Amino acid sequence: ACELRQVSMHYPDGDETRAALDAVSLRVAVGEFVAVMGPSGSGKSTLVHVLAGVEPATAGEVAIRGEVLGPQDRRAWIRARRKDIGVVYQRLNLLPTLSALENVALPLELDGFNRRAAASMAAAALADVGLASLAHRRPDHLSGGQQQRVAVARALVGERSLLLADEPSGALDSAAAEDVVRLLADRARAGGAVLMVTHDSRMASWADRIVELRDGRLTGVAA
Amino acid sequence: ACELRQVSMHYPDGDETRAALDAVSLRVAVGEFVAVMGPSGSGKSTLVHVLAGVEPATAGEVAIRGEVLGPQDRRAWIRARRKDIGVVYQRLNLLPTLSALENVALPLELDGFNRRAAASMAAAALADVGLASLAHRRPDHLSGGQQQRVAVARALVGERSLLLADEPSGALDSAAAEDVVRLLADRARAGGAVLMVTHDSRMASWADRIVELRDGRLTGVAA
Ligand SMILES: Nc1ncnc2c1ncn2[C@@H]1O[C@H](COP(=O)(O)OP(=O)(O)OP(=O)(O)O)[C@@H](O)[C@H]1O
Ligand SMILES: Nc1ncnc2c1ncn2[C@@H]1O[C@H](COP(=O)(O)OP(=O)(O)OP(=O)(O)O)[C@@H](O)[C@H]1O
Ligand SMILES: [Mg+2]
Ligand SMILES: [Mg+2]
Repeated sequence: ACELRQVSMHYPDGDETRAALDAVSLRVAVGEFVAVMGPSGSGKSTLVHVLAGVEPATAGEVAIRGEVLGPQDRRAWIRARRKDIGVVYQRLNLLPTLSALENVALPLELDGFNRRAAASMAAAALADVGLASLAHRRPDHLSGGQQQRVAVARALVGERSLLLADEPSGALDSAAAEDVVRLLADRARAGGAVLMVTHDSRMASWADRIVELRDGRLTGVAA
Repeated sequence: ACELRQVSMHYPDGDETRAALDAVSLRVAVGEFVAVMGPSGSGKSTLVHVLAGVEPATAGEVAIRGEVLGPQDRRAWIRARRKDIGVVYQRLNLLPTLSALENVALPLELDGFNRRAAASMAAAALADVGLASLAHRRPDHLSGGQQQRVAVARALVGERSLLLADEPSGALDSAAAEDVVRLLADRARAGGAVLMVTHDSRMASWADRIVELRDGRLTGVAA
């Protein structure tokens, strides 16, 4: 599970500061599937980045599986991202020199799985998103939606306890989008904690609970 | 206007070739707004790239404003992209070292407008997509949907006769997406030829005509 307690995130903006997140409190419990919606620029990706520890909160607390991790806990964050957190980034962040299979297998290898086991788990994850036949392609030879599905497979592989998905279906047709949200819902039912940012109300309808961000402030049931 | 006549596009795939486009014929007339839909991987971005001359067709003819432009007509394609074609790329392709305003102004400066005129037109285009206050930000300090709107503004600026938009609303909430499709529809009514790739049937419903790509083949009314 994960929790934000009164988390704020301020960016410098010229000689002012601007709050991308403003005193946000949110909890995603084990087995729960939470959707986060809100206008463009409202702070959704910032919320995901703070939960993944790739951007430091400027106030408040972030807890992963009950452990509070601050901006200075670099090692703990690296370990958490390696073992406990799967992320689909809005910009995907696939490695261009690796094949789809190698991209998906990498987190497992970093987590200690041997190459054969990692490759076999990665192949299964790619099959789950309909990309089995494209395992050996590099990202720049894949369509936008195929790249997005590789990023989804990479987040799902290894059944991490926390799954953060930042708009995982933006480039997908409705059939492929439904496959993705079904996989996320299955993860929650199997005991994961899943947070999905989406603009698509049909995707959000699969969640147990929907919260909204607006100008960095969260509305909806916090826990 | 623009036209594809029996256009094919083959990629090498290991020791085979695969058709991303298969004998596609399509015409977008002056003043017409055409939507292109289809599953992930069906060839939609390839169609846009061939119409913009950034990928060469392997068979068939591409005509921009009545002039047939082949893969070897490099200068003619460069001139067409500078003067006649505005493109929203699926991957956006914004320049990271330039501000939003500079990114939007660049096509105008390349087209011969002086700096002041280009900046003023760019500012108006950013205002049209709700980003007037973010004109001086660089892309990496913008949200995903804000970046997408900068790319839309850049394609709209200068009222080019052909507008190609490859999934221009994938990262936008429904209100911002509606603003974008309204701007595209306005361009067509003002005499542009507009082709929009989308997965969103509500966006597609604004078009005069919807065609579908499936495994590289086009169905629907070709002209
Ligand atoms: N450089 C390449 N080499 C080999 N195959 C490619 C290359 N680029 C694209 N493809 C393949 O061509 C097909 C069409 O790709 P395209 O990007 O046009 O699809 P699309 O309809 O835009 O998909 P999406 O909706 O996911 O963006 C896909 O199956 C893709 O894997
Ligand atoms: N490095 C930065 N410096 C300054 N402002 C930033 C920076 N990164 C993001 N912002 C601003 O913070 C706000 C929130 O950004 P964020 O990316 O979280 O929005 P979002 O809700 O994910 O939007 P979208 O739906 O468009 O992806 C935006 O207004 C954005 O311009
Ligand atoms: Mg975002
Ligand atoms: Mg595409």
